Amino acid sequence: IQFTLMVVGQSGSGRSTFINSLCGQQVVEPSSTIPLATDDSVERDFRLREENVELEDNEGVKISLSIIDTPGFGDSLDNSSNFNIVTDYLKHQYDEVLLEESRVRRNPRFKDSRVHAVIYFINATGHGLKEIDVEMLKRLTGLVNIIPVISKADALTREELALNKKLILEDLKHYGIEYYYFPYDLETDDNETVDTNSYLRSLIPFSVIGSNQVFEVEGELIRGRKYPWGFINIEDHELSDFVILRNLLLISHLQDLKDYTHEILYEKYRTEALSG
Amino acid sequence: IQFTLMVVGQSGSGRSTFINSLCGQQVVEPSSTIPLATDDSVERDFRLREENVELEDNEGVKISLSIIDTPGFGDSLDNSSNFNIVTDYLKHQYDEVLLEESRVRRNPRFKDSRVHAVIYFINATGHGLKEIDVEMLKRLTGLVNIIPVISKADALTREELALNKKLILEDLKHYGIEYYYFPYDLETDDNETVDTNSYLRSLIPFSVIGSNQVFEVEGELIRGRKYPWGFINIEDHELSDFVILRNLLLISHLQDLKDYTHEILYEKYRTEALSG
Ligand SMILES: Nc1nc2c(ncn2[C@@H]2O[C@H](COP(=O)(O)OP(=O)(O)O)[C@@H](O)[C@H]2O)c(=O)[nH]1
Ligand SMILES: Nc1nc2c(ncn2[C@@H]2O[C@H](COP(=O)(O)OP(=O)(O)O)[C@@H](O)[C@H]2O)c(=O)[nH]1
Repeated sequence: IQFTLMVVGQSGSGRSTFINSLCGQQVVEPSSTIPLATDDSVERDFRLREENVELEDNEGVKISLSIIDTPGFGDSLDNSSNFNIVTDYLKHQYDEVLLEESRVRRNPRFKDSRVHAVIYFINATGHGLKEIDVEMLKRLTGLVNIIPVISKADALTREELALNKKLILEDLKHYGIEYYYFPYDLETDDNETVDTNSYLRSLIPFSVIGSNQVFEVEGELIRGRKYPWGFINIEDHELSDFVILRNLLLISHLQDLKDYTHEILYEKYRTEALSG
Repeated sequence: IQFTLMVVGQSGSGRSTFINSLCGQQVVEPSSTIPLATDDSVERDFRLREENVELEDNEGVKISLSIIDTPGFGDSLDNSSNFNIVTDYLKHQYDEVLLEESRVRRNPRFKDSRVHAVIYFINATGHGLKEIDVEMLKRLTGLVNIIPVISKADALTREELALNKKLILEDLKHYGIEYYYFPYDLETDDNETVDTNSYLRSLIPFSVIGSNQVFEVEGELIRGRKYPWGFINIEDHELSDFVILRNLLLISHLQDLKDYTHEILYEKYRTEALSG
């Protein structure tokens, strides 16, 4: 199965670590090698970066995962040019499909690179969304499935996590940001689907803790963060929504996200492109 | 004694919490009430805010502390106008003293509002300094005592803390940022002064953990952060440099910072201003 994710967030928000944790392997080098802007340039180069991983789940199902990363996002003094780089990329993948669909002779080796979900990393500030987040999310709305995520959830006490989730959700709604809302149909879906989707909806924004370090704890290998005051297993679902997020992305909602992208978001883009 | 600090850092970096922790009392409201930019404005208002606190140390010495806070710093899409607001304020206080010094009839109620140190809050990203930090720090260099601080040190494992200190220090030196370097004279200062100052110099940037919550632990009131995986006492000097920083600011180096401001930094400003 092919699946494409984009991970958007500012430097240091934990994107690379999240990608490695998601895939259970070192996909991205800890990005401490990003060069700093030279003294006389106001704008640092913001470029997209792609990684490809082959994953296999417990039942032997193989997933060919493409991940688009955004090192340098929001790093400049003036970040207004960052947004187009992201949206142009997303639209370009739609344009490629549009073009391919209109060909008389199809290209048998055509690669569908449409992004099925954007994992949007939000820093918890205690003040809701920052302006750069609002502006980027507005431009992503209606273009791609948005999954808002609070990074570094281990820097938050339980009350701070609840407060930040509440403030961010309020801002998302206030600014009309259309995040993926795990749609279900009370009439046609079974109880389990309805329950699962309404539960997932209630968690938004998802809290995430990531780690590049694996520890041996009582004979088991555990990906975690070791502090002088305690140890955190990133797969402990009481401490973050990481496992829930990974499961929905790679198992339970992978096909839903692809279908929504193709049947709703791409269709909308196609209609506007062909009529406009 | 009168002492003026400025705390510079982006929203959510923990400035208000640090100020409250430093003063041992609620000086600043947790700033979750900062309004978000309206949809059509690209620039949010960045304004300085002043708080005044009366502190008394163990020996009954009273300190009249002024704190200039920077809510909204770095919050806009384009932050290049933020820097002037900060530097204009600092220069204005020097101008006021310059003016007062040149008066024939002194104003007996003249209030010297020069800033004796800027506590500069740096977010630990694993990639050294961000562009906004480099640009602001360059403009503060030679104008005011700079004390670089890593905020939220409890979000860092011990290795991450060491790495971030190293990367930030390298960037500070690379960009020629003149932070307060705890000067000592091997010839005239006693051993203790030399040892203390070289030790403090070795800690830069200082790591800080702040908290607005006080807990009762075995009959004692402890300011700390309570996580499901452990409890952090912000005054535990093994976990952060908070206590060391507080002591140098309010006790051991208060007068040094004032003297350096008046005898070196203000003198330099005065010379440049009077010579043209
Ligand atoms: N506290 C905490 N730190 C994290 C977490 N994930 C990553 N980090 C640290 O944050 C820093 C930046 O992470 P990185 O993945 O390189 O961020 P990126 O620049 O967004 O790709 C590194 O020092 C990571 O170890 C997390 O979940 N919690
Ligand atoms: N993990 C951690 N969180 C902190 C620390 N200091 C403050 N915070 C939290 O960070 C958020 C923003 O803090 P605040 O002081 O309002 O930041 P300001 O916007 O810079 O004034 C609040 O939720 C604080 O509880 C700290 O040392 N460690």
